[in-house]
Amino acid sequence: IILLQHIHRIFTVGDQEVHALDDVSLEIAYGEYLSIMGPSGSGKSTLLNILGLLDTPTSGRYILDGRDITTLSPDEQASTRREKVGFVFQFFQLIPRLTAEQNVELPLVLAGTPPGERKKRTWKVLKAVGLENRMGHRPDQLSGGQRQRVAIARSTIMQPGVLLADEPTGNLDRHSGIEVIELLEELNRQGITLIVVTHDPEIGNRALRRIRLVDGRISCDHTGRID
Amino acid sequence: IILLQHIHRIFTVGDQEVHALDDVSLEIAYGEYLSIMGPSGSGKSTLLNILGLLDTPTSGRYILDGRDITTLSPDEQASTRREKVGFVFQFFQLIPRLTAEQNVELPLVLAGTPPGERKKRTWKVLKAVGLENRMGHRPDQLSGGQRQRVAIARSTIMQPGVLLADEPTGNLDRHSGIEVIELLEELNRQGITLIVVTHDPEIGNRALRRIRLVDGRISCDHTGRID
Ligand SMILES: Nc1ncnc2c1ncn2[C@@H]1O[C@H](COP(=O)(O)OP(=O)(O)OP(=O)(O)O)[C@@H](O)[C@H]1O
Ligand SMILES: Nc1ncnc2c1ncn2[C@@H]1O[C@H](COP(=O)(O)OP(=O)(O)OP(=O)(O)O)[C@@H](O)[C@H]1O
Ligand SMILES: [Mg+2]
Ligand SMILES: [Mg+2]
Repeated sequence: IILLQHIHRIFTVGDQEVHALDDVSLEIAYGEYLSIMGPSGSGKSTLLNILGLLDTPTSGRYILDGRDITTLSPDEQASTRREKVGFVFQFFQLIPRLTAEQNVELPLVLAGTPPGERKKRTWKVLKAVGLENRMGHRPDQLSGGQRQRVAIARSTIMQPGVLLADEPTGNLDRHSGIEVIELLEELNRQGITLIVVTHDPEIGNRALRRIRLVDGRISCDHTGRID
Repeated sequence: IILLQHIHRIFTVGDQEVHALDDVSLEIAYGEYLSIMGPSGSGKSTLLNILGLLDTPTSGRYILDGRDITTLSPDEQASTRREKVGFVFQFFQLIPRLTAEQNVELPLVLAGTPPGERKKRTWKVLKAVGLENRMGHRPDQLSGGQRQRVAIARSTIMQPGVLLADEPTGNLDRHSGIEVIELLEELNRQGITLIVVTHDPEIGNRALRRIRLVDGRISCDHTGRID
């Protein structure tokens, strides 16, 4: 289970303070599928970064699998992140000198997976996002939406327990976007906890539980069908 | 007037050829407002890069203001681009070490505009995209949609003859996205030729002329109201 208790995240720029997250509390069960929506600048990426152990709160507690994350050492946080969390970044964070295939394969290389199995799993996830003909391209030789799909493929290859997706369809046409969210939903059906940040209500409303963020606060946390 | 005649753009990756644009011909009048839509990877950014003199065709002719662009020297192409074209990049291309204000002000600095007038015009366009409270933030201190709005503000500050926008609302919530497109449409009413690449039909269908790109070809070039 994921438990956020009274999370605050304050950024300081010069003498200006930005209260990016303002007393956020949230409980997420294993295997849940929820979306987070809200205006630009409302704190969605900041919330996801804290959930994904890429950032630490200014105050409040984050309990993951019964362990208080804020008490872990940086090394322990990094290994927890590698093992448990898949992340699709809003701006992909692909490695420029590696091809699409090498970018997707990288987590398996770091995990010591043998080459034969790596090739097989890498090809499988790249085919699932329609990029089997772009495997040798580097990021600068790919379109915006193709880079986004490489990032999605990479996030799924370790079959993490939790998958955090920050605007996974922002650069995709409607058809490719729906293919992507269906892929992520299939992983959720197999047991992965799925959290999707999105500006697109057509994507966000597919989740049964929908959280709305406004000015760093949860303004709405709703479970149930939309009519 | 903008005239593309039988434009081809072929990329080579290893021994693979990608025919990103395949015999594209297009005529655009001064002051026109058109949208370009199509699947991920269909050639939209490539087309916009050629129109914006950021890339040269493999074959075909590009006539801008009666001059054949392909016959200009690189220096002449660069100065034509600076004077005539505003570009909103799909991934913003902001300068990491400069603040939002400095990023937006940069074209005016390069053009030799005096400091007093620069400050005034910079503040005006940043206010128009709702970022007057983020002027001192650097790109890594801004949300995704805020970075996108800085890129939009920067593209408008020189009041170019032609404004090319590649997915200007991809990282914005619906409300901010509509504010942005209304801002661009206001510039079009003042005389700027406006070309918007978008995946969002709600944005793309606002243009009276809509071009659809599929596999590097124009599959549809339609002028008239949508019912
Ligand atoms: N520098 C390059 N080298 C090789 N192939 C490229 C290069 N740039 C683009 N491509 C390929 O050309 C095709 C068109 O790319 P382009 O970026 O124009 O697509 P797009 O329509 O903008 O897509 P998206 O909607 O995903 O942004 C893609 O299949 C892409 O893989
Ligand atoms: N490193 C930082 N330093 C200072 N302020 C920051 C930093 N990162 C984010 N902010 C501010 O915190 C607020 C929340 O940012 P965040 O990236 O979480 O928004 P978001 O909801 O993801 O927005 P978008 O939909 O535009 O991606 C914004 O107002 C932003 O300016
Ligand atoms: Mg964000
Ligand atoms: Mg593109």
